[in-house]
Amino acid sequence: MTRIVAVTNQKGGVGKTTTAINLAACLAEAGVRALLVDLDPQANASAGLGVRGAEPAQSTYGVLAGDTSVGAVAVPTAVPGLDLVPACADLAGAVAELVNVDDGDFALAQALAGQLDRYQFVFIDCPPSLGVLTVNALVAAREVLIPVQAEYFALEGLAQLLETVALVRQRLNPDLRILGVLVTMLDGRTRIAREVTADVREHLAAHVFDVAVPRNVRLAEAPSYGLPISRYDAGCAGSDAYFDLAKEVVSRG
Amino acid sequence: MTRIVAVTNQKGGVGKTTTAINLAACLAEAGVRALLVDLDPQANASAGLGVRGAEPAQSTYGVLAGDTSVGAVAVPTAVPGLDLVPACADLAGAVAELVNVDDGDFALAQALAGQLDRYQFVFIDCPPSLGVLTVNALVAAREVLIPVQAEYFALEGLAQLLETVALVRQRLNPDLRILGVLVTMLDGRTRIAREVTADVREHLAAHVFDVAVPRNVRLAEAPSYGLPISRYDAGCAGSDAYFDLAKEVVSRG
Ligand SMILES: Nc1ncnc2c1ncn2[C@@H]1O[C@H](COP(=O)(O)OP(=O)(O)OP(=O)(O)O)[C@@H](O)[C@H]1O
Ligand SMILES: Nc1ncnc2c1ncn2[C@@H]1O[C@H](COP(=O)(O)OP(=O)(O)OP(=O)(O)O)[C@@H](O)[C@H]1O
Ligand SMILES: [Mg+2]
Ligand SMILES: [Mg+2]
Repeated sequence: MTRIVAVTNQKGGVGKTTTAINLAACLAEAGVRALLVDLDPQANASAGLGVRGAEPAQSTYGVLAGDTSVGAVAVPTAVPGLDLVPACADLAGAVAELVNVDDGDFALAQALAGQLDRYQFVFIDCPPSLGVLTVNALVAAREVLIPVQAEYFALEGLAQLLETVALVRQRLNPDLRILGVLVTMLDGRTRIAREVTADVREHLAAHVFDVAVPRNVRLAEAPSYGLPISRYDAGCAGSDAYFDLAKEVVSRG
Repeated sequence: MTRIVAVTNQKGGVGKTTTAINLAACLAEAGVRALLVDLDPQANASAGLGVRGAEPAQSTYGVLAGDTSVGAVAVPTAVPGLDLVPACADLAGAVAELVNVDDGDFALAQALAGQLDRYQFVFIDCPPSLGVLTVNALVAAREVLIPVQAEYFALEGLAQLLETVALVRQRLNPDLRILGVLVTMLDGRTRIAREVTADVREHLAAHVFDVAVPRNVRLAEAPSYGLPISRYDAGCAGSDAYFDLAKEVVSRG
């Protein structure tokens, strides 16, 4: 059964896109067939894999609107075995449309149904909000991966997010479970990072992945070359962390 | 005339809240009467100034709904001269309500009209999206301050944001002008930061503030004490940068 993972946190800039790209890539490097669905109108996951300027009909927008299928729009990436459904800015327009239809929360789930046999893993990169696009991802997914930056503001929003996940499980998607909470951009030298990490591990215990992703400038450089870290600098600390994460994700299957 | 500044960028985690809090605080420390309006359902600007758990009726939500006024809900902060209109999570619910009314884009402008005589500056902290809350801020404001992180993804969204600002000026608010673009979290040692900063200065030239805010852990620590940087560590590089920014903002009046 295809594992469908929503990568989400309404707090901005916590490493959702970086995690979605590099986790999917590390799994593909290990021979797993993976798909990355870019559900953010900013289209950072698309740009980070070198795919720019997708036409609405050839993007997640077209898939959500029911005009086209995953099979027709998924494109290959720099990593054999990793495909991408690119986003475009028009996706922001989909929000107004989905809010006004009856089962607007199910658009992505319906669009993905029966389309995923070729993939063992699907990752959905979400925008920084708890709006209709993120709800669509939580309805279509069976698992949720929550990146958390080891900083004060990032901790604030966690309770709101976990509440939203619980609501979606109750009302829309009973299969939804938390795959894990990932501490990102960890600078172990700072007191605030150590305090927040300890807080997260205390409150969320078993959910928190053993691996934490260190702050590593190579992860910030890679997307400007359209490459995941495994193809940009496979020996760096950032790459090691995402390979370790891939192993933990597989073991939590 | 009260200067109303929307602090916005749909890219997440670029320093919108940190800039809104500390710029408003530095102006207030210099004797300017300032108001900070928290328009983000995450309510980070509120928590960062030590204000938590505001009731919907005593928050930006109540003001947008027309149930109450700025004068009735604005609370003092750790800095004399700086007031805050706190946010609450219910603000996310306002989005669905505002989208469906005719002049939903003007709710904040109407709510602020005639309420601001006591203030020389009003700053509006926006969520990481280009949705109805951010449009409300752009309609209510006369100026836009755009924080940009010196990283690749942050550059991507700038064109989309400038387009949105131009659209709002054309259709909803002819007075809207760009106050400036602020480079944030600058780690001058990294190549990507130097490249992105050079790019931003080349494309946006006169808009870019002379001052850039360095990456400085004290800025990340201060909100966990409910204090702006001027009250947490007035001697640090982060504080110096925001005092310099305050001077530049005043000179661009
Ligand atoms: N471990 C890391 N070390 C250094 N930089 C990182 C790391 N992870 C992410 N970054 C950088 O930090 C910034 C924010 O990361 P990213 O864009 O992945 O977050 P996001 O949660 O997807 O943001 P948004 O909320 O806008 O969607 C990016 O510029 C990215 O390159
Ligand atoms: N100059 C800086 N140096 C170090 N840390 C910073 C700096 N500016 C902001 N931060 C930290 O970086 C994180 C992101 O900043 P902030 O929350 O202000 O961004 P934002 O754009 O408001 O995010 P969102 O998109 O979620 O609203 C926070 O944890 C903040 O404390
Ligand atoms: Mg992202
Ligand atoms: Mg913010």
